Amino acid sequence: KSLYNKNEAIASINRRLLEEHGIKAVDILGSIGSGKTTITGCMAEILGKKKAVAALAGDITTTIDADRIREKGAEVLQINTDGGCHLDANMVKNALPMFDLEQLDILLIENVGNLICPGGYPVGAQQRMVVVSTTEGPYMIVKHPYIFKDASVVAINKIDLAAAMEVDLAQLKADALTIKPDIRVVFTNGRTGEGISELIAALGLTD
Amino acid sequence: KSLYNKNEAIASINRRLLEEHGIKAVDILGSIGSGKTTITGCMAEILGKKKAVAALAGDITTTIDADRIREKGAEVLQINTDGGCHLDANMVKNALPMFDLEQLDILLIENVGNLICPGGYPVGAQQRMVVVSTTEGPYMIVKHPYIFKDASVVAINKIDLAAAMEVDLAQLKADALTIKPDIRVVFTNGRTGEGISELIAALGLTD
Ligand SMILES: Nc1nc2c(ncn2[C@@H]2O[C@H](COP(=O)(O)OP(=O)(O)OP(=O)(O)O)[C@@H](O)[C@H]2O)c(=O)[nH]1
Ligand SMILES: Nc1nc2c(ncn2[C@@H]2O[C@H](COP(=O)(O)OP(=O)(O)OP(=O)(O)O)[C@@H](O)[C@H]2O)c(=O)[nH]1
Ligand SMILES: [Mg+2]
Ligand SMILES: [Mg+2]
Repeated sequence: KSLYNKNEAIASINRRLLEEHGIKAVDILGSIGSGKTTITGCMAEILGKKKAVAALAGDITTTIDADRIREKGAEVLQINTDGGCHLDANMVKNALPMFDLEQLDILLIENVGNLICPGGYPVGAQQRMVVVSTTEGPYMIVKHPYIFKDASVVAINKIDLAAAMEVDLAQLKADALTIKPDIRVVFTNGRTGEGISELIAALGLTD
Repeated sequence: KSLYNKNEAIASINRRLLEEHGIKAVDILGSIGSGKTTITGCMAEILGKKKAVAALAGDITTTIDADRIREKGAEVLQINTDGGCHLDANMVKNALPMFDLEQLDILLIENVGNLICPGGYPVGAQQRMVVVSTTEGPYMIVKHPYIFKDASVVAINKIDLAAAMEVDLAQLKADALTIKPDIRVVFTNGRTGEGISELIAALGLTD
């Protein structure tokens, strides 16, 4: 409980710092391999045409995700937790000074692949997005209600495999709206880019 | 650290109790929707023909998984963590007396969907199996080395979707063997049952 409060305090500091510099930040959550990095890269590429976009990639180990997002043109910093199951506000606080906050418009924060733990640790982003994948089956949303309660957007990704998985997209959308009636639901294919512009709009990043 | 030691102590009690009753127990780990429940159900159905099989299903909420495994003929208990990201030894300790340990031969324990947190919390099973899915992409094994270090078997599931995902099965197997050279790798299709008999053998459950 006190760890949580301490994290909240640092998250508030981060939030204020980002707001003072007019930087829009999104905390991107989702289970392993749901498509966070692919989607972050797609968004960075599109937004990067007109804005200064940077990203933080959180993983237990390796720089695979940071490298992949960097290929899409954004400035990226990799944070390795070495075992920790979520990013926390302190890790993000230490990373922020690495960027030119004067120039920065948008910060995309890819959290560690985990649909549970990051829920309890806000990092100071103004909003959170959850990326789920049709390949996880039909139950992942109803089984993990808490993570959606703090999210403004959910991307239902890998729609190209919904048929093969026998997953009902309309039902998944309904599941999300049941948990959080005002959540914005966007269907995406991270590989083709389908739905990514709609996702950017849902996140209020278009301006 | 002290939480971990306390858990270890209870895990040892569970381990001894299971061994005294000649019960083989497997802790089944894997990310959300990787196929744990499907595979547990398949194994329960096959093993149930000749042995007394029971299962524990761990989830944040709902009894969906316990219900699905029960349909396959095993006696099942659902454990809800209400937010906790892993089963712990104490939860399992409280569940064990619910079963007729005199009669029981095999206990399959499906852990909460999470490729990180359960790693640090043994529950007292003699062995651990990790279920990964080709739909998670090519990097999930190299990015999560710690969870494999304590596992004796890894099931690489949803092989039917490897081609669509452009995932190299041989590379995934090599990734696992690099982390743990003596781990047994089995390719499975939870839906068709392909590889399940081989998995049962790899787990030493055939007798
Ligand atoms: N078929 C299909 N594959 C996709 C889609 N989006 C992403 N992928 C693939 O899914 C795999 C995992 O995608 P990532 O973007 O790495 O997923 P992630 O959520 O960042 O994974 P972690 O950070 O490791 O938890 C990769 O092989 C991607 O190419 C999609 O819409 N359809
Ligand atoms: N295509 C395909 N689908 C599979 C396979 N195995 C399981 N599934 C499907 O994948 C989805 C998720 O499977 P589950 O067994 O519920 O996965 P899980 O690991 O128990 O998920 P959680 O307990 O919720 O973390 C379901 O729709 C299954 O029918 C497989 O080999 N191929
Ligand atoms: Mg990623
Ligand atoms: Mg399950």
